[in-house]
Amino acid sequence: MIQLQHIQRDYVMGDQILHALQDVSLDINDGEYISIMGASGSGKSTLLNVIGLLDRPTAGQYFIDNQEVTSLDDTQLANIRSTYIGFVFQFFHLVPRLTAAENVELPLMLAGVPQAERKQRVAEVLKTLEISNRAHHKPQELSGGQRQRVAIARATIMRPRVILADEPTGNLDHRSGGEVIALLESLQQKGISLIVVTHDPEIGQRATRHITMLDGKIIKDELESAG
Amino acid sequence: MIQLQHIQRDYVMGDQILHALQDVSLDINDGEYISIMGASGSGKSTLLNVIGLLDRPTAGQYFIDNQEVTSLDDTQLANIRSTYIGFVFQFFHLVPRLTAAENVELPLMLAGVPQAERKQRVAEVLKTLEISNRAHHKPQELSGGQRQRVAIARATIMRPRVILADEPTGNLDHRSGGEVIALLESLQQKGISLIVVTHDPEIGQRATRHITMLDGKIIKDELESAG
Ligand SMILES: Nc1ncnc2c1ncn2[C@@H]1O[C@H](COP(=O)(O)OP(=O)(O)OP(=O)(O)O)[C@@H](O)[C@H]1O
Ligand SMILES: Nc1ncnc2c1ncn2[C@@H]1O[C@H](COP(=O)(O)OP(=O)(O)OP(=O)(O)O)[C@@H](O)[C@H]1O
Ligand SMILES: [Mg+2]
Ligand SMILES: [Mg+2]
Repeated sequence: MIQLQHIQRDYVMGDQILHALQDVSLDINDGEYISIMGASGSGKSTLLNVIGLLDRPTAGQYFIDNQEVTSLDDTQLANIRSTYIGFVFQFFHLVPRLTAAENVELPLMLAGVPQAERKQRVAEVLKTLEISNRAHHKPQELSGGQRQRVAIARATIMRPRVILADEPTGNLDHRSGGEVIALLESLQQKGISLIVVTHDPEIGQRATRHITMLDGKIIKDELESAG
Repeated sequence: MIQLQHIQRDYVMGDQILHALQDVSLDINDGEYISIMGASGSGKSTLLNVIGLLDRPTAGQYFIDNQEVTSLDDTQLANIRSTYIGFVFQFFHLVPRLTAAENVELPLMLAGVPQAERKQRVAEVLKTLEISNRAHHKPQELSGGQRQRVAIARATIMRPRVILADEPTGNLDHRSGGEVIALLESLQQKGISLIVVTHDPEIGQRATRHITMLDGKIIKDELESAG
């Protein structure tokens, strides 16, 4: 259970302040499937970074399972992140010196998963995302959409409690995008909370709860009517 | 007039060869409007990089206005690129230490355009793309779609003969994406050749000529029927 209360995130630039998030409040129950849409610059990535413990709010409170987290130090945040959250970044943030397979394997190694199991799980997700034949290539040797799929594989391989996906199909053709959404939804069906930022209405409307942002605020937060 | 003849682009990895472009032939007349679509990994960015003189083919010939260019050295290629080609990269390649306005201004400075004219032209294109209020921010202080628009502004400000746009709306909401396409099409209406790689069929079908790629080959190259 995630609770954001009156979250504010300001960026101070000289004598100007930009209110990237303004009074954002949001409860996310376990296993929910939420889409976040809104204009470029409206605060979607900023909100996802706050939820993902990658960015501290300027003001407001953030509870994960009733524990307030904004006052934790960086090491404590990193610990919660590593087990709780899987993040697909808008621009991937892959490790340049590691191959695709090594990038995907990294969270499992950090968690101490034995080698045989790591290899098998990596092979499995690369196959699902149709990039097995690129496994031993580094990010700069991959196409845009191949890098995006490596980022998705890495974020999902640990079975986190929450998956935050920032525009996960932006560099993919329609069919590959469909495979990605199918993978994310299959994980959500097993109880993982899924939050997808997207500019694609076709993807946005698949979620059961729709959030729209504008100028740092949530202007719409609706459950889809049943049926 | 651009002519690609039997272009091949291989990547050699140890004892494996990947044929990223296989026997690609293509004539592009001045002022054409072409879309290139195809699966992730099919060779679209590679083809655009070859057309844009950023990558040399492994084999084949490439004529620009009847001059064969594959045998030119890097300096000669850079000279042709700077006047002839505007490139919107799939991942932008903005200069991190420069602000948005400085990134856009850079080609004009390199071309020796006087300061007053540079400032006016930069202000104009930033206004068209609705990022005037982000002009003095560096790329890491911009959202994904804002960075994308800076890349588009930079590529178009020199009025090149050819604009190559690699997925120019991938990080943009529907409305901002429409503004980008409107800008690119207004330039094409003035005689600039426009080649857009896209995964968005709504954008792809706006071109007058549709190319589809698969596994490094052009499998379809059709002029839209009139009316
Ligand atoms: N430097 C490289 N070394 C080895 N292989 C490469 C390199 N760059 C690209 N490739 C491979 O060449 C193929 C074509 O890549 P390209 O980037 O042209 O695809 P694309 O059609 O633009 O895909 P996307 O829609 O995902 O952007 C891919 O399989 C890719 O992995
Ligand atoms: N480090 C920073 N410093 C200053 N301003 C920033 C910084 N990071 C983001 N911003 C600004 O905060 C606002 C929200 O950015 P954010 O990345 O959350 O937008 P977004 O909704 O994800 O947009 P897009 O759809 O283009 O990815 C933007 O106006 C952006 O320029
Ligand atoms: Mg974003
Ligand atoms: Mg590409």
